[in-house]
Amino acid sequence: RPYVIAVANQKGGVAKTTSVVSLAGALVNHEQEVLVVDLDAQANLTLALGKDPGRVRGSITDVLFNSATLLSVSRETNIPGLDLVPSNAGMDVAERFLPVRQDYELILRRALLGELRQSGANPGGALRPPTIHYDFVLLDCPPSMGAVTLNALAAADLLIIPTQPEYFSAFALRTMTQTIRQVRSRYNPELAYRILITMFDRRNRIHRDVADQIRAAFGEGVFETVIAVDTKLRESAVEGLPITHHKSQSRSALQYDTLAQELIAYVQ
Amino acid sequence: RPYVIAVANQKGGVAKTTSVVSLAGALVNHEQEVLVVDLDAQANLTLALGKDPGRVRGSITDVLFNSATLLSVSRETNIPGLDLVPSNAGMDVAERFLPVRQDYELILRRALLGELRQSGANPGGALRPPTIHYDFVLLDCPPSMGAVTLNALAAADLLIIPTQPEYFSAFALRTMTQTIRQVRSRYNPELAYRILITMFDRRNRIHRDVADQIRAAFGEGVFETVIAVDTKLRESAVEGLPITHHKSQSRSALQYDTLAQELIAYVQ
Ligand SMILES: Nc1ncnc2c1ncn2[C@@H]1O[C@H](COP(=O)(O)OP(=O)(O)OP(=O)(O)O)[C@@H](O)[C@H]1O
Ligand SMILES: Nc1ncnc2c1ncn2[C@@H]1O[C@H](COP(=O)(O)OP(=O)(O)OP(=O)(O)O)[C@@H](O)[C@H]1O
Ligand SMILES: [Mg+2]
Ligand SMILES: [Mg+2]
Repeated sequence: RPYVIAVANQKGGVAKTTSVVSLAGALVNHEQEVLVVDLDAQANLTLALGKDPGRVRGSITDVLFNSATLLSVSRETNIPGLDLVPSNAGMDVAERFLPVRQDYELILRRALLGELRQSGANPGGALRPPTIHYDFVLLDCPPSMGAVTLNALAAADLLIIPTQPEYFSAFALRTMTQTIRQVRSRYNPELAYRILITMFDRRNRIHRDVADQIRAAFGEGVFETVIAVDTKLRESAVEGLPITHHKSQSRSALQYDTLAQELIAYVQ
Repeated sequence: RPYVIAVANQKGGVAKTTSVVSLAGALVNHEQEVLVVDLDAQANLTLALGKDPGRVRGSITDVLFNSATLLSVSRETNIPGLDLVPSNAGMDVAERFLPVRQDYELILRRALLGELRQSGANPGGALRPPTIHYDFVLLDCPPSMGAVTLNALAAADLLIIPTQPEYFSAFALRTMTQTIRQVRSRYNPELAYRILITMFDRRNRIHRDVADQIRAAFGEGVFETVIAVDTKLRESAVEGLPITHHKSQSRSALQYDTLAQELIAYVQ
């Protein structure tokens, strides 16, 4: 059954999208079948995989608003083993119109459970469409704690919280841990979380201090792997490729690969 | 009458909050009376001016939801001439509940026009409370294009769009210009805009290329002043002071000061 990971943080610009696309590339290199889902109206994940959000036909909007199946709007990317559910401007009104539906928080969870979880076994023996088997599903969230991110948290096995080692980002961890408690009590008791320190500049005293404070406060809740500042990540975004497939020997590609290994060990 | 500036960009982490607090500090140094308004549930502007969002009594939530006046929830900061309307966790539900009100897009504009604009003249001669006269009002927006940011755009004379010279940020300019067109046709025909290049690292080829592309595409619509990467800005956030009052001779303090001069010349 796919292991579902939400990548979220209310703080903007902490490398949520960069982490989804890079981690997905690294997981594929470890023979994992991966589906990434772009839940952000900005559609940066769609862009980071070389697609033009203005030209996609089916998207996550259809799943959230028109009961489309995830498989019907997913498509291949340039990377074998990596599929994408894109986003587009239709998501602009999601925060406003999603909450009017009954059990709106569970729409994504039901779409995931209904489709992908069953695709493994074939109980009835009936002729089923050739189902795709994913090992991991990664959800890229917008920088907010609204209805869309709530859907992702209700659907996830694990929440990864990318965090820049800076003051505003560290402060956002307070909100994130409160939200996790609420999601656990209402929708998803099994939700686990891990903090990922990103864009780390070891020459910067503030970065070293804040990273130490985060580890002191959260202990096991922080990945061992730290992602350093690496301008090659900016370049790979322009190329429409994960860093692992654009500059595979770069420092950040190797760091996201270490993260993938740490994650696979954690999941097993 | 106060000149109202919204600082907004759907892209997260582009120095919206840092620009509001730094520009406000620079304007105060030019004998301008300034009110800054925190419209973000993250409450980073409130934090950046040394206040704990968890302990504020009145906030922008009261203005948007309970018809409180801006002046009733504004307060002094450590900086003479700089007042703050803080934010708090109450703003978490704003995107969901604001749109149910009639003319929700104009709530902030009416609060600004109703109070601050009249505070100059005193037509009826009646005994009015000692009004405060602001030269500038700066609105710090969350990283989204929802109901809260719409309120700010409907109320503003000028929209400043902080932009990192990177791929995802540059892509966000497409959405921003579409939104400006909509706001002009429906709520605020006079809305002007200026792009501010932030966090610029001149050693980085991508930064130089993207900055050139933005200037080529937007010409006059881009401030001359560019804000470079400067770790002292991170330090001033921790201190709860604008960079102009924490490290007044730093490169970024001087750059935000140049920006303030460019802005004052533009307004006159
Ligand atoms: N380790 C890194 N080193 C250098 N640049 C990075 C790194 N990680 C991300 N970036 C760049 O920083 C910017 C912010 O990253 P990204 O857009 O992935 O963050 P985000 O959290 O998804 O933002 P948003 O809140 O807008 O969704 C991007 O321009 C990205 O290319
Ligand atoms: N010129 C700069 N040089 C170095 N660091 C900066 C600069 N400007 C801002 N920062 C830092 O970058 C981070 C992002 O800035 P900031 O939080 O102001 O952006 P924002 O657009 O308000 O983010 P959000 O979208 O979450 O509201 C902060 O940690 C801030 O201290
Ligand atoms: Mg993103
Ligand atoms: Mg901000």
